[in-house]
This record gives sequence, structure tokens and C-alpha cells, in this order.
Amino acid sequence: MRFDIKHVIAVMSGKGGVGKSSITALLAVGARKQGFSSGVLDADITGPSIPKMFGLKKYDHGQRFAPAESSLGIKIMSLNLLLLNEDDPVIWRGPLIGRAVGQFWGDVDWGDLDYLFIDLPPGTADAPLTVMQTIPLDGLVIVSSPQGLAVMVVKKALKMARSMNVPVLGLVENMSYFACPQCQAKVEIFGSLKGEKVARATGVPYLGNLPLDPNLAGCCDSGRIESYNSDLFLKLLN
Amino acid sequence: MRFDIKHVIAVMSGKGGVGKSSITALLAVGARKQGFSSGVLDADITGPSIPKMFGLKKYDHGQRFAPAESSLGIKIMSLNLLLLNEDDPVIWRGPLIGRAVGQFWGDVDWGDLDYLFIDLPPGTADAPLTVMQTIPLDGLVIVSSPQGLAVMVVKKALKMARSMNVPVLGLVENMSYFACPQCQAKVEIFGSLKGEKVARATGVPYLGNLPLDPNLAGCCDSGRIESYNSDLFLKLLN
Ligand SMILES: Nc1ncnc2c1ncn2[C@@H]1O[C@H](COP(=O)(O)OP(=O)(O)O)[C@@H](O)[C@H]1O
Ligand SMILES: Nc1ncnc2c1ncn2[C@@H]1O[C@H](COP(=O)(O)OP(=O)(O)O)[C@@H](O)[C@H]1O
Ligand SMILES: [Zn+2]
Repeated sequence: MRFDIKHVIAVMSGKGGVGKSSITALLAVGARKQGFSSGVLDADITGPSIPKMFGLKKYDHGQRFAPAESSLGIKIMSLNLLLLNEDDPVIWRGPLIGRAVGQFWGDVDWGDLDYLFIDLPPGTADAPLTVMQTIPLDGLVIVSSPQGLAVMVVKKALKMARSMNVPVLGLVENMSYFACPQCQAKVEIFGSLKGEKVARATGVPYLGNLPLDPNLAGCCDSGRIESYNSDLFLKLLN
Repeated sequence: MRFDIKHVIAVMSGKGGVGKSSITALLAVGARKQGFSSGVLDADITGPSIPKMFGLKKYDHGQRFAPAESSLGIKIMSLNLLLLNEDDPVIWRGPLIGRAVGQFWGDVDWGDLDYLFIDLPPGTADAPLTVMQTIPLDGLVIVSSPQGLAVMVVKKALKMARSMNVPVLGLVENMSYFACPQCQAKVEIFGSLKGEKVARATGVPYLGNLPLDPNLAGCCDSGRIESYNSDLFLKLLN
């Protein structure tokens, strides 16, 4: 390896739309705000949403294949940064996806980093498989939401991690409830919280939960994820 | 073809978690309640959630490879019905996924059906590609949510459909707002509605929107999607 990356953590969620990419971004931002150097490798090849969260568009990576940099100095590499238009579809079959992920790890000039977070695509197909087989991971963070369906797919992700001998560092439950801005009523839109129970039943550290927060959705949509404060990274660190 | 399937409609979403599987299930239920025979082919091989929504577990498909049947008589085929445990991960690479989808279309004994709905996995990789290349589709329904990210991936899905010459029958915007059960305040948690604007800008019929409804999440989790009433199928029919 040409450079030194101290910790590599992959973020996985068996099921799409539970907020996995947002959590990956918040972890990288949290690490940066604690004074660590951090980066994000967006391995969600056919649904890359990381660059948009950081307000990054197409850029010129130059000869050295350098990653893009966010305003706080977080290094980011994603297929969406290399497309002509961010809404061009990536119609790739499995083997091409595996190869692109390998290149993001091996060919990008990341430089020395304290933390590199890898945003895995939902499910348990090519990209998660390639990442777990080829990249030396410290471990995985699994993101779930209270939906019964998501708990089932979290268990699929846990079983995959176990079969690939990758440690699971923690479980985060996202979109866990909504607090009405008018009358402060707390509504569990996607059902009662299950994260703590699933974490205890599977022996995985529970990193806590995040509510449904229009502010977070707003920051993601407007490319300002770095202005959203979250203590998630600190919880992972401990 | 050994049997007669009058209409085949694939449901796609470019991004996971926007409610694509729930919408596919609601369309099949809507068709059934209008007196049509209907079925669901769950092509979301590594994240199959359709059987759970209908309360179906592992069953014996017998020699003829017959699909499972819901309480209303909707025919359903999904990889999760063939797994030993519903929380076993399917760790398959692209080519295997493409082949499984082909077998669900060619080898399952669907019988005569008025409508077959195909639940595509999120993204634009193997399964959507195989389905659009090998199955004679009437067209696609695209599901989005107000999140800016989802609109970007909807445009990716639209471009893919156009490049494969598959007509787009309609756009549904899901999780569009939340009405507080206490004080009736309407909160657009994922941002302002964009579906109608995107539909107009891309020339796709707008099929309307669905609010965030804890009832729908509850029906999905408890396997009772058939008891949730929605006029979505009627809007598609017109
Ligand atoms: N706790 C939350 N509250 C409100 N919106 C959220 C929350 N977590 C994620 N989102 C929004 O939901 C959308 C989906 O999140 P994303 O991180 O892309 O999910 P995934 O990577 O699991 O598909 C994003 O637009 C994001 O802004
Ligand atoms: N309008 C809605 N209101 C509340 N919950 C919803 C709504 N649409 C979908 N859900 C829930 O969100 C979860 C994700 O939906 P799903 O259909 O599996 O999404 P996708 O197929 O796009 O990944 C399911 O548990 C479902 O119950
Ligand atoms: Zn209220």
C-alpha cells in the first residue's frame, strides 16, 4: 500500500432507504470534527448518493486519480463523480461492479488517513462480497430502521459478516420515531423500536438511534451534510 | 409460453427504501380486488421482501414449480420462499442473479393471469437489465419519494427505460408527507413534493402520491398488506 490508512470501516444495510449513506457520511464528518483525517469510498456503484450529500459534482481527478475533497477536507471517491451527468444510469453487471470497487481501493491516491468509511450498496451481492474479500476491514457498522422487514435483512447482513469473518462493530437504528414540530407528539411511523432487542439477541454493540429529522433530509438534499451535528462517531469510538 | 399472461408491469425505483415493494404489492392487491387475476414476481433476489408482506413463509412448490398463493389468491414467487430460513443471506454475484430471474419467468407455473407485477431490486444492475432484456413488458411504474436523492435516481431509471425501449406507464411519489395523528399538522419530512414536477419535466404520467402512514408500515410488517386499501391500481388502469 502506497499510503497509510489506519482504520477501514464498512457501513452496510441489507436493505435500501434506511439511511445507510447518510450514516456513513455522518461518521466521516464526526471523525473529521474530532480532528482525525477521514474519507468515504462510495461502493454503491449503481446508486451512488454520497457526492450529492457533500455538495460535490464532477471534478478533474488528474493523473494521480486523486479523490475529491469536501469543504471540511474529507476525501471522497464515488462513481457519480466520474459520470458526465449525475443522473446518467450506471447499467453495469456484477463483474464490472466488483472490479470498480477494487479500483477505488487500489488505484485512488487516498494519501494517509486515520479513517476510511466504505458505503456499501444495499443487499448482499457483488460489491459487499468484493469489499469483504479484498479490503482489510476493521469491521462493519450495520444500519437498520424499525421496519420489521429491515430487521429481517439486518439478520441477513449479520450472517454474511459472520460467514466472512468480519467483526460487527455496532448497530444503528435510524428513522426510529418522529417528533411533531407542532405538538411534540412522538410517533413511531415505522413501528416500535427493535434495534436494541436485535443487538442484544445477536451480541452486537448497540450504537443508539436517530429520529426522523426533516433537518437531516434537508442537509442531505442541499449538499450540506457537514453542517448536521451528530455524536454517532463518538459512540462508535467508545 | 405455456400459459397466458395478459399484462406484465415491472416496478422500479433506482433507490431502495422508497416503498417500491409495498407499491408493487398494493398494485397486485388492487388488481385482485377489481376482479382480475394477479401475481407478483419478486426479482429483488438479494433483498426479497414481498413474501413477508403477504404473510407467506417457506412452502412446497411441488414438481410443477407452482407459485405460492396469498389469502386473496394472488400468485407469488420469491427467492425468500425457497430459502430454508427467511433471514439467510443470498450471497450471489451478478450472473447468478440474472439466471434466477430468468427461471422465475420461464419455469414457474404461473397459470393464466390478467396482471403480473415484477418487483425489481433498487438500482440499474443485473436483475433490472435481465428483466428488460428478456421479459415482454407492457411497461414500467417508477416509485420515488420527495428526497432530492431519490429524484436523481428516478432520472437514472427513466434514462435506463428509454435506452431499453420500455415505456414508462407512471410515476408514484411515496412517503410524501406525514399527517400528525394528534394535531393533524402536515409535515413534509423528506422535503417538498417533487413528483409532479419531475413527471411533467420527463413526460411521464403522474399517478399521484401516498403519505407516510404507520398503518401501511404495520400491514407490511404483520403480513396483512391485503387489508390496506389503495386506489393506486385504478389510477394506473386509467
Ligand atoms: N433520520 C433521518 N431523518 C430524515 N431523513 C433521513 C434520515 N436518515 C436518512 N434520511 C433521508 O433519507 C434518504 C435516504 O437515505 P440514504 O442515506 O440515502 O439511505 P440508504 O443509503 O440506506 O439508501 C436521504 O434522502 C436522507 O436525507
Ligand atoms: N407510505 C408509507 N408509509 C409508511 N410506511 C411505508 C410507506 N411505504 C413503505 N413503507 C414501509 O417502508 C418500508 C420500506 O418499503 P419497501 O416497499 O420495502 O421499500 P423498497 O422496496 O423501495 O426498498 C416497508 O417496511 C414499508 O412498510
Ligand atoms: Zn402534532
